[in-house]
Amino acid sequence: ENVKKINDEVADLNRASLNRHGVLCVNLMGSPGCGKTTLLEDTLKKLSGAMTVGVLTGDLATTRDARRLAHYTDQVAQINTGRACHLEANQIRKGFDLLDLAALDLLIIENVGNLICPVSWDLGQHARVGMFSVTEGDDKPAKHPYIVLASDLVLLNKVDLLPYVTFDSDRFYADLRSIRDDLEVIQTSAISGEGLDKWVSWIRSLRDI
Amino acid sequence: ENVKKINDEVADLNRASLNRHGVLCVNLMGSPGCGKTTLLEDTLKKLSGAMTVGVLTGDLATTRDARRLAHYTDQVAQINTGRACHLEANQIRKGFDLLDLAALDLLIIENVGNLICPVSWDLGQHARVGMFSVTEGDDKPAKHPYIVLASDLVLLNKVDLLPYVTFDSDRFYADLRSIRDDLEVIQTSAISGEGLDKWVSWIRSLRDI
Ligand SMILES: Nc1nc2c(ncn2[C@@H]2O[C@H](COP(=O)(O)OP(=O)(O)OP(=O)(O)O)[C@@H](O)[C@H]2O)c(=O)[nH]1
Ligand SMILES: Nc1nc2c(ncn2[C@@H]2O[C@H](COP(=O)(O)OP(=O)(O)OP(=O)(O)O)[C@@H](O)[C@H]2O)c(=O)[nH]1
Ligand SMILES: [Mg+2]
Ligand SMILES: [Mg+2]
Repeated sequence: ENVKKINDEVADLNRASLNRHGVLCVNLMGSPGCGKTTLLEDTLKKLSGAMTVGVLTGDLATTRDARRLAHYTDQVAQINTGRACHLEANQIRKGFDLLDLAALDLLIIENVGNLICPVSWDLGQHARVGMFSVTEGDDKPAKHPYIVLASDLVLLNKVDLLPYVTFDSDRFYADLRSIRDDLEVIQTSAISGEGLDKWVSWIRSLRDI
Repeated sequence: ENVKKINDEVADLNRASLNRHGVLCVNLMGSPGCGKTTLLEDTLKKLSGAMTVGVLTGDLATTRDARRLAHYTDQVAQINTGRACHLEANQIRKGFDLLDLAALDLLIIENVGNLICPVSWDLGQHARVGMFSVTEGDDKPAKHPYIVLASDLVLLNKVDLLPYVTFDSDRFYADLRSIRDDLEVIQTSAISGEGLDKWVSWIRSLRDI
């Protein structure tokens, strides 16, 4: 697929630009409404003063996520994909022009809300994070093995809602482990703050690599 | 796009087969874990004795949804798409061979959990239903105008969880109405049964057309 090949070449260029400027880049993927933007709001607040963080956020339409995140960083830009279910490397490359890479320590890309399409598009990131939420049900890893295989970390969000939903944690973890026995999982609540310190530590340890 | 053109031709053949056998076909779309299968479990129970209902359910992997639904109908088959984020008409056509169309009154297709990709693939259905859930947040219609534009009905599921989540109903409806002022919305809870009667009435009225 020629389009993929070109994408991957641009992704490599992106990675080179990020490396040149010493910017760690994380590609955050997850279902629509699993809590990506809310967690990023918390993350930006937590890292304020410690790291200079930028965000590129992708959606088919609207600038709502960028406007939410703009309260916490001025290095944020919205990418609208039109009809496309995933961000692509060329969009990220153009997004770099809207940011000051030289000033950044960390760039987080919030991908389009989708468990499938973003997995196969390299954006030039250093790490991929797959987010699930307890409200989606415990069978999502089993049904979406490719995002599990591609992820360097899994976040299980909205754990504050566990008392109110049927979510079989054992099953979730068993299914996940049968696909990737080595994959780290951090339980988070973007509302209560649970897991936020662990998530931020993971980012900081990645930066030290 | 030649693949799309062929798909649409097969979709028309599917529709013709369904019409020949007097089967109403609904294409149910929504995010991963928004509650499609749970609502279908309720729907099959509700319609038991009144209508003969079949289901074709699509996922990248697993037969979990088909196995769940098999408790309520023996006319159910799982389609695994591999890596594809949407069902296609040829898969539905092959699915017909696994069912007895002549015996069916209603065929529901549970599409792959995804708010974007399924929208542009005609499967041969008579109606498209777009499902959102309150746990995804109130901004999903605004962010996903194409599923709103394509839907004949929208279901807003998991309303039993409204006391526990931040969901601005006014905003959800305002955004929806600005895209489609004519679109019917039924609030449902696949857990409490709220809205189930309305949903089943909608199906039955479609059948009478
Ligand atoms: N209870 C609870 N609600 C959460 C949590 N995280 C996010 N939410 C809610 O979930 C809804 C969606 O949150 P977002 O952060 O916008 O989700 P998203 O993944 O960025 O959504 P998209 O970018 O549209 O795919 C909002 O109503 C949030 O308040 C959480 O940890 N717990
Ligand atoms: N509280 C509540 N939970 C629900 C409701 N409907 C579904 N759920 C729960 O949501 C989770 C996912 O439900 P499913 O019916 O499997 O969702 P789905 O849309 O079929 O998921 P995929 O087919 O994987 O995309 C399960 O834990 C259900 O119990 C509802 O109305 N209220
Ligand atoms: Mg978001
Ligand atoms: Mg399902």
